[in-house]
Amino acid sequence: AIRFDDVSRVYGRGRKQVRALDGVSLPIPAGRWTAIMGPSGSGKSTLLHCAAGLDRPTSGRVFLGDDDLAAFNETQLTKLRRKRLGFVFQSFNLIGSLTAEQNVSLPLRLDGRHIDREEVRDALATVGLADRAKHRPAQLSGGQQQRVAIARALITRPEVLFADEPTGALDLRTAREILGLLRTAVDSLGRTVVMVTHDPAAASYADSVVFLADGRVVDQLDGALA
Amino acid sequence: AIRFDDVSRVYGRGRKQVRALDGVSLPIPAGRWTAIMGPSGSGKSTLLHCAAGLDRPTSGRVFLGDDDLAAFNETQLTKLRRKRLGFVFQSFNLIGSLTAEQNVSLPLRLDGRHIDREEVRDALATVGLADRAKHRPAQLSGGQQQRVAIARALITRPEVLFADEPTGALDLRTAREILGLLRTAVDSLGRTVVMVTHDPAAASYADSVVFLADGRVVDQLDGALA
Ligand SMILES: Nc1ncnc2c1ncn2[C@@H]1O[C@H](COP(=O)(O)OP(=O)(O)OP(=O)(O)O)[C@@H](O)[C@H]1O
Ligand SMILES: Nc1ncnc2c1ncn2[C@@H]1O[C@H](COP(=O)(O)OP(=O)(O)OP(=O)(O)O)[C@@H](O)[C@H]1O
Ligand SMILES: [Mg+2]
Ligand SMILES: [Mg+2]
Repeated sequence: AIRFDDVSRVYGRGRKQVRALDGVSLPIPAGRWTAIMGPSGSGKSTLLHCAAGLDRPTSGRVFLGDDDLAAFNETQLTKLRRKRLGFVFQSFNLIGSLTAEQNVSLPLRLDGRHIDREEVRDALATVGLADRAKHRPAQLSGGQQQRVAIARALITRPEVLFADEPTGALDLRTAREILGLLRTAVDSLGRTVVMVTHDPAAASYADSVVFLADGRVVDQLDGALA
Repeated sequence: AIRFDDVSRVYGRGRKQVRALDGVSLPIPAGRWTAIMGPSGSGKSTLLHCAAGLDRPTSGRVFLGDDDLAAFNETQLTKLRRKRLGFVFQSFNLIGSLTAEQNVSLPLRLDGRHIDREEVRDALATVGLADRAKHRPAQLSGGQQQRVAIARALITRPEVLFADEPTGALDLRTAREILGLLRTAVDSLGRTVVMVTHDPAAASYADSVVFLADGRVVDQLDGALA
């Protein structure tokens, strides 16, 4: 499980100061799917980055299980992320010079694991891109790039998957397929999913929904929204 | 008005060949709002790029008014775009080293026009970012970056606005504000809008909706969808 304990994240000083997170305390249970919603600029991506150790809070603490992330140095955080976490970035962050197949196998390579070509091909097939393995990101549409990013985040079978608007570039039907994939990961494999979305249909797949506004948790809904 | 006359756009050869557009013939009327929907990878962005002269079709012709875009060289196409067209890219394409304000005034600068600071500030205020004029794209959230891209495309008061999923990174309320802005541009200023979207709520703002699948026009709906 993940726990936020009075976390703030502040940028700049004086007049230009921006409080992306403003005293967030929040438990995110393991083995369940939590959705995070809120207006543009309300701190959703910042929350996800702090939860995954990609960004350090200005004050407060983030716990992954019993571990306080502040106790880890950069190298330990990177190792922890490679072993236990998966991340789908809002802007995909694919490597332009690598093919779709190479992008998907990158987390395995970085973690020093064996790369099973069959497994990588299956991951691409699961997101509907079996025939695009050899294409680079620039040769793929926006939604196809997003699906490569999703396959890359799932390839290491992470305990916790963080996904920042993972269906933002997808049509309704493709989005449903991806959301069904995540639902199976939670229900039959016991994974934890933390998903930022502004799409109520996507949020309806989650077990609970947290609402942010101006960097604060303003509401929480449990049980299916649908 | 814009007209597609049996336009195809093909990438690669042999086994790796991809037909992004496959014989598209389509009138897009002036002074109205046309939405384009379709599955991920169906050719929506490619259609928009060909319509705006950012990409050349493999076969067939694209007309802007009475002009066949094939008759223009690169320099003439660039001039035409700067004077008459606005484009909101699916991946925003903001310049990372420029502030939000500088990004918005860039099209004016490129077209050799006078830059009125007040007008640029107003454009940012219209999209809810008056207080972020001095921030660079990396300091803005995904939705904020998208709104800067929208303000940039509107600043030159273009005859035709092409927008590739302009509300893809926005929450419902912010999206409605932006869509209302475009509706006003069409209704009271007589502009033409061509918008790619996979969001039925966004498509309901349009006057008609064209559906693509595998690079072909498969359906068209006229009148409000709502
Ligand atoms: N340079 C390229 N080389 C090969 N294929 C390409 C290239 N650019 C685009 N394509 C392919 O052309 C097809 C249409 O792409 P396009 O970007 O127009 O799709 P789209 O409808 O906008 O999809 P999305 O909703 O995912 O953004 C896709 O299958 C895409 O992979
Ligand atoms: N480096 C930075 N400097 C200043 N402000 C920043 C920086 N990075 C993020 N911010 C601000 O922090 C706030 C929260 O950003 P965040 O990316 O978490 O929003 P978000 O909820 O994900 O929004 P969206 O739905 O638009 O993606 C925003 O106002 C953003 O502009
Ligand atoms: Mg975000
Ligand atoms: Mg596209």
